[in-house]
Amino acid sequence: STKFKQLSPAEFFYNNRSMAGFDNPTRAVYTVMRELIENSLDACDAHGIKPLIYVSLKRVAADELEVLIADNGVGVPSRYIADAFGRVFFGSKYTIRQSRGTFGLGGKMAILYGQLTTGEPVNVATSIGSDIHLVKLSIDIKLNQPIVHQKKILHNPNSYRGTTVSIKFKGDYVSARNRVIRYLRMTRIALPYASIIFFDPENQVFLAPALTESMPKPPVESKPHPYGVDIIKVKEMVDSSKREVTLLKFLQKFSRIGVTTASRFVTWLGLDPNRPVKKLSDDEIKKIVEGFKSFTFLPPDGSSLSPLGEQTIRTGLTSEYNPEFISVTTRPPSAYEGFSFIVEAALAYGGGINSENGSNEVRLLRFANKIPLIYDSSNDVAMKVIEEDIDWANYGLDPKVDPLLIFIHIAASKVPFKTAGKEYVADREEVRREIRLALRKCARDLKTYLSKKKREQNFHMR
Amino acid sequence: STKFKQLSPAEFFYNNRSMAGFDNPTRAVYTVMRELIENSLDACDAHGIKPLIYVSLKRVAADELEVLIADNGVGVPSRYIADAFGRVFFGSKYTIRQSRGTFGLGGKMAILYGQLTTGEPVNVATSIGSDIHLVKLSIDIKLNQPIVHQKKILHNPNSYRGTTVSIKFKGDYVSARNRVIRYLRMTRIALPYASIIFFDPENQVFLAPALTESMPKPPVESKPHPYGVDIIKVKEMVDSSKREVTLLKFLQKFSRIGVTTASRFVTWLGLDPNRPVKKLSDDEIKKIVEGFKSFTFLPPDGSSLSPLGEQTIRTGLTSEYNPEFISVTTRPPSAYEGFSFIVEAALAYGGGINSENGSNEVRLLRFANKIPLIYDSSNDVAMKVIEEDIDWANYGLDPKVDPLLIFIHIAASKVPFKTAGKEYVADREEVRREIRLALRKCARDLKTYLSKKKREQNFHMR
Ligand SMILES: Nc1ncnc2c1ncn2[C@@H]1O[C@H](COP(=O)(O)OP(=O)(O)OP(=O)(O)O)[C@@H](O)[C@H]1O
Ligand SMILES: Nc1ncnc2c1ncn2[C@@H]1O[C@H](COP(=O)(O)OP(=O)(O)OP(=O)(O)O)[C@@H](O)[C@H]1O
Ligand SMILES: [Mg+2]
Ligand SMILES: [Mg+2]
Repeated sequence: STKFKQLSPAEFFYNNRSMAGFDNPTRAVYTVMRELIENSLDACDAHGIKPLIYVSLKRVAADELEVLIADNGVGVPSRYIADAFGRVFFGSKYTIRQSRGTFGLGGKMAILYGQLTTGEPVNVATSIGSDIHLVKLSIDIKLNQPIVHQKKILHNPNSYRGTTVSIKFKGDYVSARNRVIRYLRMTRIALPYASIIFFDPENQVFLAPALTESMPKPPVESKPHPYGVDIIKVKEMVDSSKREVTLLKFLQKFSRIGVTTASRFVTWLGLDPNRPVKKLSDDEIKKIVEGFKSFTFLPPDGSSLSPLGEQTIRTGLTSEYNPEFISVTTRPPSAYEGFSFIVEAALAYGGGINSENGSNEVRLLRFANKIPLIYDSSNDVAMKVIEEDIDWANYGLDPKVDPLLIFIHIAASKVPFKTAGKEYVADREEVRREIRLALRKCARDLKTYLSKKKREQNFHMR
Repeated sequence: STKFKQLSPAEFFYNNRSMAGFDNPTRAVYTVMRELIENSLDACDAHGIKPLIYVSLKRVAADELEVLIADNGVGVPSRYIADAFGRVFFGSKYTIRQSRGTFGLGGKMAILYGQLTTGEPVNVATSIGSDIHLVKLSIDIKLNQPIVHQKKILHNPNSYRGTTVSIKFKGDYVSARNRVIRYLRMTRIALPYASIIFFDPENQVFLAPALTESMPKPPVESKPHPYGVDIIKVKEMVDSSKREVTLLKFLQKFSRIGVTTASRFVTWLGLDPNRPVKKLSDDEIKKIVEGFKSFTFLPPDGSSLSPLGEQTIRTGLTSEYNPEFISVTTRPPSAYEGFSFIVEAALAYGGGINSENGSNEVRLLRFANKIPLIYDSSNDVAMKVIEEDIDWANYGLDPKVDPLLIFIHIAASKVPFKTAGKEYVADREEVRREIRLALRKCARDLKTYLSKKKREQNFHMR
């Protein structure tokens, strides 16, 4: 007879760790590094702290590594430390605000991978400025909860604030090295205000001191934008509303809906503004959700987002590639499923970008929420736009042959990642459209530049 | 101050539905269809039932569809119906045995997608041969549990057995149609013993009656194979062992370890066979896991697997493509992480496969546990083998230019899928190696055939 069973979230990702970027011992090194670095960067720049991050990766046995990462971030409050590092789907980044973290999974997967390859617990030291808390823990997979092996509290006379995480795990650093370095170089492009120091197992140092003094101000949490919000979301918001809340009041829980817009929307839909929202029927909720898709609301205001900005993109591309010409386009904020996002695109041409690429492949540099994306580019929504939506010949360009580099950054309060390992971005229509519009604008600018350059060259030749 | 939160599994996949194959309204149609069909096929061929599956997809409003699927499978026992269809990470396929289902997620995602696009609950009718149970339910996302709207029990005078599921959801069938039909055609190649009838929204019928009378016998649950088992897995098995179980007895819980092999292994490791396994230290467990990787055990016996078999592959490829020549290779059973798997590969050449492909792309037909894989082939482990591991020139072949079709089937007690939508298989070293060896053998056979053919042609020309 058939055995039915319930799996915990930790069991699911332990069973299916390839989904989270732990496909093999080489990929595991990359994933452990990037998950820890992204946690440290979030702990800094989401709180207006200029990141100073130290990472060391040491060889402790034949195929065994130990990673140690130390940041100057905001720290973890003591009552949350064990769950933050020991419970899958537990985290602080489930808000409507741009951050690298989004799943409440990454740190736990790195710890879990250490546990399954070496049996060793993770060591965490953290402080929010008061006492320093040291915790040694492992993950109870069946129950999806932390097992605390040891706890210690230290006084903090210098008010140190930040987090240190140390994990022993098996992995192949030699095969992973190029990708790890590429990740760090790409991070440098996106984050000129961050200092990252990396000591690798061969005692090589990757030193990336901050290039700029100032930092963009952190994004702030926003309300959901009405565009693309679905029935489940609206029902959740109705459930969490007080009993007396009217439809008119309820609509103002959405971004860009003030009392005037709310009244116009309710009138347009033919509903009663004073109706208690908890009394709405399923059909009326469906009508509201349909209306959200077709009514013209102001677009999102972008305050929950943190784009790179044209200056950072130009500086980064120039320092890495020294191109002859760069066209940058920043799209206005858009939304999908109620989440706002901004696409920034650039085309870099010539200079240090040479066309004897040999491989006849598109040169594509992808970022999402300032995270470098290195794997699985062929299925990324950006690659679909490049290969299916842009008529490059129309601009006199061929991205597979010309000395051309394509740069895409998606800054979103939720990035529609296709994998739990954040390898690539899903083919979401609203996102695809914004990338398409951004690249067409960049291509037009590049075409203009190249025609002008050609005319000048022809002029000189006479 | 930072808000920490716990997400339920339903909330996680509701937030990140692109990961489960619900990227956009076109992909959603494909995913709903394939998740329901795979559930019905599992309910049949895992239980020795010749599948007879009826699927209809009707248009009920402008962009709203209703899918109805009816199978003659084993049915769902009444006490499990609500959780089977209403609780994420709940299912009957968490065993060491080949099945299409593996996550306890697919059916729930289809239901959830219907719920978020239409607000409608799912209707399920099922019987294991006694009463017929009708259940109308929706999913409580926050609590990850079913909300039963209505329940009914009907008498079953004809002992009907099987399951019917009906979901209303929004989707773009017109854009999805080609992929849905391709999925059905590929299913036909793999399952000559199944009858599938599909009525689409345009009143077209896809009729695929069974081509063969006999069915392969269902795979049986097996113990884990020692090769590749990790520390967490061993500790779990130790925890669930009775207190008096010795190390010698414990080792026999693994496939291919009888008392003789267990003694040899314990002696080789230098441990005491009579030691109560619960008294092993962490270091000793680690030593056992390391030993499992290097000790020579008999390979898995394949009884938990259900490969297609050379005959089915030849028949299927012949009926679809009528090639001039087919070479088929079936690798012996192998293992990773304790799970056994078999790779079957084929190269089909010429005949109905023409080389004016135009697109200069590899023709690759992928299956995993008899499931057709249609999306994201570029990152699939099979494509990595084809593009990086096989020196095609060595065999006088060029898969991008020649009239060549590459067929890969991975039959596994756990397929290392990279995505929750089962789009492609992760780059797992043991799996990559087996595909590589299988394709090299096929390539050698094809090379031999082509040389022989060329010699014969040269002979005739004299
Ligand atoms: N270095 C750090 N400094 C401060 N807080 C941290 C640090 N590392 C982890 N945390 C906290 O632990 C939580 C869980 O981290 P984890 O990486 O598991 O998930 P996440 O970052 O929220 O999402 P994702 O799975 O996308 O990475 C974070 O949300 C954050 O609150
Ligand atoms: N048509 C059906 N006939 C019999 N049992 C079914 C049927 N559909 C679903 N089930 C039962 O419901 C369970 C949950 O199905 P669901 O699709 O959510 O997960 P799964 O098939 O186990 O795994 P996966 O997420 O990989 O599809 C199944 O394990 C099976 O026991
Ligand atoms: Mg994280
Ligand atoms: Mg299923």
